[in-house]
Order: sequence, then C-alpha cells, then structure tokens
Amino acid sequence: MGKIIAVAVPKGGVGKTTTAVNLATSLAIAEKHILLVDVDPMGTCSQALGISDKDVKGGIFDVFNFSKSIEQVTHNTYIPNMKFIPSRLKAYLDEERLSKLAENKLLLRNILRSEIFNYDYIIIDCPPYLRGLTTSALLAADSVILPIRQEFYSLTAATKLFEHIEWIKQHGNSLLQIEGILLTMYESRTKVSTLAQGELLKQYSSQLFKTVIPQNTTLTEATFNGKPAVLFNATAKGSVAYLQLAEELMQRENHF
Amino acid sequence: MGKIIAVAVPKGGVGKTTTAVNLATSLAIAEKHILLVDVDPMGTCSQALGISDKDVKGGIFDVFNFSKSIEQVTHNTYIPNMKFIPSRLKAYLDEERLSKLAENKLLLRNILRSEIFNYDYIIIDCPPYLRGLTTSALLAADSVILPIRQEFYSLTAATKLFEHIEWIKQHGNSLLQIEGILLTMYESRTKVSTLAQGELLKQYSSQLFKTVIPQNTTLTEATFNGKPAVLFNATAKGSVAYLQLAEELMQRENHF
Ligand SMILES: Nc1ncnc2c1ncn2[C@@H]1O[C@H](COP(=O)(O)OP(=O)(O)OP(=O)(O)O)[C@@H](O)[C@H]1O
Ligand SMILES: Nc1ncnc2c1ncn2[C@@H]1O[C@H](COP(=O)(O)OP(=O)(O)OP(=O)(O)O)[C@@H](O)[C@H]1O
Ligand SMILES: [Mg+2]
Ligand SMILES: [Mg+2]
Repeated sequence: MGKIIAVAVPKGGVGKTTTAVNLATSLAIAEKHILLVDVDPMGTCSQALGISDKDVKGGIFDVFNFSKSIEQVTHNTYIPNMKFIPSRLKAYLDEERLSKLAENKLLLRNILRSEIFNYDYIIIDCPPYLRGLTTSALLAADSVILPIRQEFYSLTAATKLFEHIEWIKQHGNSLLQIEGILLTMYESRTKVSTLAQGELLKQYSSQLFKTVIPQNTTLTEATFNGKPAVLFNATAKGSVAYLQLAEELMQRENHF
Repeated sequence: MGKIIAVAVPKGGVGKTTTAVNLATSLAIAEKHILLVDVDPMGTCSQALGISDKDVKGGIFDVFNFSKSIEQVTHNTYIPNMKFIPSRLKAYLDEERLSKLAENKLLLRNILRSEIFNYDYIIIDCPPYLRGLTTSALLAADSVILPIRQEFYSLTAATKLFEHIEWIKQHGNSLLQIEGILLTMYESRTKVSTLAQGELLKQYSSQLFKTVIPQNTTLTEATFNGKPAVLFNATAKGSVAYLQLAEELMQRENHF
C-alpha cells in the first residue's frame, strides 16, 4: 500500500520541484512504483520532465472540476515505473476558477487515497505558499518533506509550515507526519552556511535527513534538457545525493 | 508625483524581495521619498528590514478589510526617506479570508494612487504567483520589474508574466509598462550561464536592465542581520549593483 508524501514549504526556489522530480525518479530507478503529482499551477514538473502541453491529455485540475477521471490524466512517462499527473492549466484565468475548486480541501485526499494500492509512493509537488493546494496536499499526505536552503527566510518558512501542520492534524489528517527536513543547495564553509547551521541545528536537528543535497549546477543544467538530473547525469554529486535520499527513505520501510 | 513599481514574476526565490528591499533602500539613500509595500502574505520584507511583529501596528491586509487606514499602517523605518507598509497576517487562516478580500482587484490601486503625491517611488514586493495580490499590484502599478535568474524555469515564468500583463492592460491598467528585466544571482562562465544567456538574449535582450545583480553571499548574510545589504555592507558587489540599479532607474526620470 502506497505512501503519500507531500514536498512542501512556503518559500520560493528552495528545490521543492527539483526534490519531488529527482526523488520520484530515483525511487522509480530502484523499481518502486511511483506516481508524481504536480499541484503547482505553474506546472514546473512538466518542464522538469520535458513534457510539453501538446503531449498532455489533462491534469489534476480537470479531475478537480470533474471533467476528467484520474485514469484519464495519469500519464506514463519515459521513466520505467513512474507515472505522472501534471498540473496543466490552460490560462491564468482558469487559475482563479480552479483555486476556488481546490477549496474543497479534501478532494485531493479522496482522489489520491483511491490510488494508493497502485503505487509504492505518491509524491506531490506543492507551490510556495500554505493555503489552497498545499493545504489539500497536506490533508492528503501520510508525511511531508520540507526542502530548505541555508538562508534566513527558509527557517521562518519551516516554522510556519510546522504551525500549519498542527492545524492540518486537527482538521482532517491527524496522522500527518514529518518525513524530514531536507537541506538543499548546500554549500559548506561560507559565512551564510555558518549562520544557517547555527539556527538549523538548534531548531531542527532531529528532523534533518542524513542526506544533504549539495549546490550542483548539473541539477539546473538538466532542466534545460527536460530531464531529471538523475537521468541526465547520474554521477553528478547532486544526482548521487538524490539517489541516496531515495535509499534513506526506503530504509525506513524496513522498520515496519 | 510618485511612480508605482511592482516587483513581480511567478517563480520562487529569484530575488523579488531582495530587489524590492535593496532598490527601495538605495533610492532612499539617494534622497528619494520611498514607500515600500509588502503584499506577500509571508511577510518577508519585514524580515529583511529586521522588523518584528510586535513593532508593527498593522499591515496592508488591515486596510483591505477596512479595519485600519493607510496612515495607520504606514511605518517610519530606521532608513531616512523610507516608509514601509508590512503584510502582517496574524494566522494562516486570515490568509484564506484575506485572499478573498484581495479579490477586489482594484482596491490596492485605489489605496496607493491616493498616496502618490507623498512619494517619488512606491515599490511593491509581490508573492511568487500571478493571481490575487500580484494581479492587484499589477493593476496598481505604473511599471513592473521582473527579477529572473539564469535558470530554465525563470524564462517560462517571464513569458507567463508577459501574457498576464496583456490581460492586465485590457482589464483596468492600460498604461502598465515593463520597467525592465533584472538578471539576479548572476554567475558568469558556468554551463548554466551559457544556456540561459542564449535563451535570454534571444527573447528579452531589449528589456534587460544594464545593471546585473551578481551572486553575492553578502546579500543573504544581511538577512541574518535584519538589514538590507546596501546598509549592512555598501561596498559588497551585490550592494553596489543595487545602488547602480537605483541610478539606472533614476536616469530615466530625466528623459521626461
Ligand atoms: N542543489 C541544487 N544545486 C543547484 N541548483 C539547484 C539545486 N536544486 C535546485 N536547483 C535549481 O534552483 C532552481 C529552483 O529550484 P526549484 O524550482 O526546484 O525550487 P522550488 O522550491 O520548486 O521553486 P518554486 O517555489 O518556484 O516552486 C531551479 O532552477 C533548479 O534547477
Ligand atoms: N544576488 C544574490 N546573491 C546571493 N544570494 C541572493 C541574491 N539575491 C537574493 N539572494 C538570496 O536568495 C534567497 C531568495 O531571495 P528572495 O527571498 O529575495 O527571492 P524571492 O523571489 O523574493 O522569493 P519568494 O518567491 O519566496 O518570495 C534569499 O535568501 C536571498 O538572501
Ligand atoms: Mg516548484
Ligand atoms: Mg519574496
């Protein structure tokens, strides 16, 4: 029975999409059955996978407005074991209407929990804010991964997400857990690294993944080639780190 | 009569807040009368300025729900010539209610246009998405600055914003202009730099600011000290770049 993991934190550009896409791909490489779901209206997962609009039959929002079934929007990908539901939105005006639809906060939970027997993991990429679709994702998920960078704003954002998780646990998902905090874009031996490490270790040390994702331009280079870094160049240090993260995650299954 | 400039692009972590705060401060250092307005519910401008919640009498959302006047939420800062309206939100549940309030899309325009005789520039920091408050900011603004990084996703985001601007011009702000595209976190001589430069120069070369903001850890270091980088360390290359950006902007006044 599959585990649903949301990748979320209310801060922009900290590697949520990079983590969702590369973790999902790494797990698929390890022969787990994976569903990647993009609930960010900006549709960045499609870009990360090199999937253009014309190849897309429908997205999660079509399921939200009951115009398509989940089967109709679940796409095979060129990655064995990995399926994908994009967040295709035809125009920004759809976004207005559909953010109203997403106010049925438990709809995503019902949709995805009907799918968990088909997958080992369902990974949800969230937008950089708390309300709306992120709330739906947190209500749907078994656990959440928080990617953060070594920056002051990430620390506040993590705190806000933890407060939001408390609200979520009292409003429909009492079993939601923290899968872990993932340090991304990591650089050691900078002034900022020292400042951030001080705060991080103080507040969150018990929840940090052992795996740390290093700053590695290959991760960005891959996006220009429309492929996850772990496929574009599996030996780059950023790719190796995501493969290690998948290992760390899978190790936890063995403890049940 | 003041010029209202929105700092916006629907991509996270590209330096919107860093640009809004450091540009506003640089203009204030140049003795322009400045109002900085934060419309991102995450309240990052307050963090950038080192202003904590207890020092805040109210924010832009209190004006949106008619519980405070704009005078009551306009704060002096420790920066001469610069005033500040924070985006203080007491709890994320306020965020739900207040994103409904912000659906009165022209409200921010009416509020800020009543203030333009008090300032040379009003700078608005926007969240990393198009709808809601960014739409209100674009309806309010004379022009928009788009900060982008050398990354694939920034290019798509810029395209989406340009499409949105066309919609804005037909729905209440026909005079909205592009102030410019600002390249941030710039690093030369990387593989990614070459890839991004190719696309950027192809699509947007005529709209790029001459000023480019280099990757400079001082800009992040300053946030741990609750000060804009241009005050924290005016000679760091990132700070110098923002002072130059202010110069480039002010030069344009002389052409009227
Ligand atoms: N470890 C890394 N090293 C170098 N670049 C990285 C790394 N991780 C991510 N990036 C790049 O940083 C940029 C931001 O990452 P990403 O888009 O995944 O963040 P995000 O949190 O999903 O952003 P948003 O808030 O906009 O959704 C991307 O261009 C990505 O390729
Ligand atoms: N030129 C730069 N060099 C180094 N670090 C930078 C630079 N510009 C910004 N930063 C840092 O990068 C991080 C992201 O910047 P910032 O928060 O301003 O982006 P943003 O677009 O406002 O993000 P969001 O989408 O979350 O609102 C911050 O920690 C900031 O200090
Ligand atoms: Mg993303
Ligand atoms: Mg910001």
